[in-house]
Amino acid sequence: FEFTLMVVGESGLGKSTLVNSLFLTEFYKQRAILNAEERISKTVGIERSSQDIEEGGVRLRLTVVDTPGFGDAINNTDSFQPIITYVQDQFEQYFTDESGLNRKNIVDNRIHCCLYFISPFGHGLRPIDVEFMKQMHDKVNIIPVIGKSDCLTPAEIKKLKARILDEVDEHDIKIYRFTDSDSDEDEETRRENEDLQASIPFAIIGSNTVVEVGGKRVRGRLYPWGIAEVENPAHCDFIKLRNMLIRTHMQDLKDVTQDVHYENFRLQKIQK
Amino acid sequence: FEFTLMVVGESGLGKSTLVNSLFLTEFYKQRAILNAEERISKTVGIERSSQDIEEGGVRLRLTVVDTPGFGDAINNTDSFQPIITYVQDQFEQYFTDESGLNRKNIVDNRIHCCLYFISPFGHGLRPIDVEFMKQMHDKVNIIPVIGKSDCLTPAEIKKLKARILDEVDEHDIKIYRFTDSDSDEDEETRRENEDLQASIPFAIIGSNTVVEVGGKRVRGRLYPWGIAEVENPAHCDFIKLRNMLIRTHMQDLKDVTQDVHYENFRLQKIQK
Ligand SMILES: Nc1nc2c(ncn2[C@@H]2O[C@H](COP(=O)(O)OP(=O)(O)O)[C@@H](O)[C@H]2O)c(=O)[nH]1
Ligand SMILES: Nc1nc2c(ncn2[C@@H]2O[C@H](COP(=O)(O)OP(=O)(O)O)[C@@H](O)[C@H]2O)c(=O)[nH]1
Repeated sequence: FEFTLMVVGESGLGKSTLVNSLFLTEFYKQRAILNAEERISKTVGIERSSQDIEEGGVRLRLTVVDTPGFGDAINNTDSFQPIITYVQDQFEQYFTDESGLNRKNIVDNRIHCCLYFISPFGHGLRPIDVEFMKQMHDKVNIIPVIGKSDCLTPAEIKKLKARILDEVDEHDIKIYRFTDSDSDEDEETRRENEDLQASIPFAIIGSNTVVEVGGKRVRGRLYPWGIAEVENPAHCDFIKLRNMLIRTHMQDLKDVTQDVHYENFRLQKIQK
Repeated sequence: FEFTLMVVGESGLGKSTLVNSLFLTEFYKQRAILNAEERISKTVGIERSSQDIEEGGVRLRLTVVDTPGFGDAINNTDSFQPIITYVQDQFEQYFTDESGLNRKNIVDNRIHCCLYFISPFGHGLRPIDVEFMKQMHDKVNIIPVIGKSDCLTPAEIKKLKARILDEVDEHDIKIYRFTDSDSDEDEETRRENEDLQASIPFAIIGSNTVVEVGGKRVRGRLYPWGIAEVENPAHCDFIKLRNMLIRTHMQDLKDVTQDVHYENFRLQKIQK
């Protein structure tokens, strides 16, 4: 079973910590932190790294595509093209492979899900957020998340989520949907999906450190005023994101990639 | 007594909340939050607002200069010029006025202090931070602060401060100094100044809301895991910043502006 996750957002929004937290693994063992000078001169990079992991008894080859440099420069106009090109190159490759002789062993490197990190400091979406999602929503499943949500009080999270959703509508941005009006799912699944849909964008806390809370060891962030717990649903939506990505919606993310985004690409290609 | 404070940093770093917290006043009563579309098209603005306040029995005409739009666009190359121009225009005006007939009633609109907000999400200084400070350190007293420091654990604050100071040295950036090696200050003042110097950049939490902690009403941020208190020195450097700005260093900030930055400008002007 293969799955490719792309993670996009400016540096420092907690992306690599989140990926490590999601899969309880060190996807990013050694990261050179670029200093400001290095970041001025670099353009956006695309970095893939794959690991075999086991989730709920299922062996999974998980690939994470990172986009270092996105949004970090003084002028970020060129932030988008390398990412768009990369996503389309995977479609090109798949198209070539599936028209070829050896279709049985086709490798699927297409991006099945793009977690787009929104800063918790914004008053809503920033220009770069709008621009990225408008350019990418017809090419990949976008799931927006609010990174480092432990910077926000519950009231602020509620307000920010509402504002982001308004702006997504205003700009006709199509993000991945959990609910399907014509679906034949059972009552419980439908309620779970509505709950997921109502939680978008997910407010996420990530942590690689374990702290002790009430005699239990949990992943969290230790502040002088208390401990923000990653897996406490009263603190953030981490558990919801993790469950939907790994347990309930992984297959649907792949199906939508195949039936909608790739199909879109394929039709445009054969029409030319 | 007049004092002009400029506040610079990208939107959402808590600047207006800090200004309101510092002077226990509503400098920013009604702020239109620009949506992403409006922010794409706007260039950096310069907004002045003045209030008469009383601090420690002294009446003070405090002017705050805000720089909305700084760092918010996709391309921020033009973020600096409007601010540099504004600072220099105040020097021009003062130069003209002090060479004029009516020197007694000269109005001093020069920027006496620039609080530069650094994001707590950076791994250090970002390209825009370096660029701004390199362009401005010879024109205005820069005091760097880390905004929204309640997003950082004590260990992270320590690490970030050290990294920022290293980068400031690396880039030969001259920020405002609290300690003066040839000063004739008394022992207690010298120790206070060394403590201030050692706390740079100040890690700041700001809040306009009052919460109850142990029976006391304090300004803070109420999280599910605890209350981050603005005026608790164990939580952030707000009290240090406030004391040095209002009680101990306001006069020195004005003196350095007159004797160093303005003098610099004046010499360059008469040499042309
Ligand atoms: N406040 C807060 N800090 C976090 C969170 N997740 C990670 N961090 C810290 O933020 C810093 C940068 O995180 P990192 O995952 O490297 O960010 P990236 O640049 O987006 O990949 C590290 O010091 C983390 O400990 C979070 O959820 N909340
Ligand atoms: N986490 C955190 N949030 C803050 C802090 N100060 C202000 N905020 C919140 O951040 C949002 C934006 O603050 P504001 O002062 O308007 O930011 P500005 O755009 O830099 O002027 C508001 O919802 C504030 O309540 C702080 O110290 N920490």
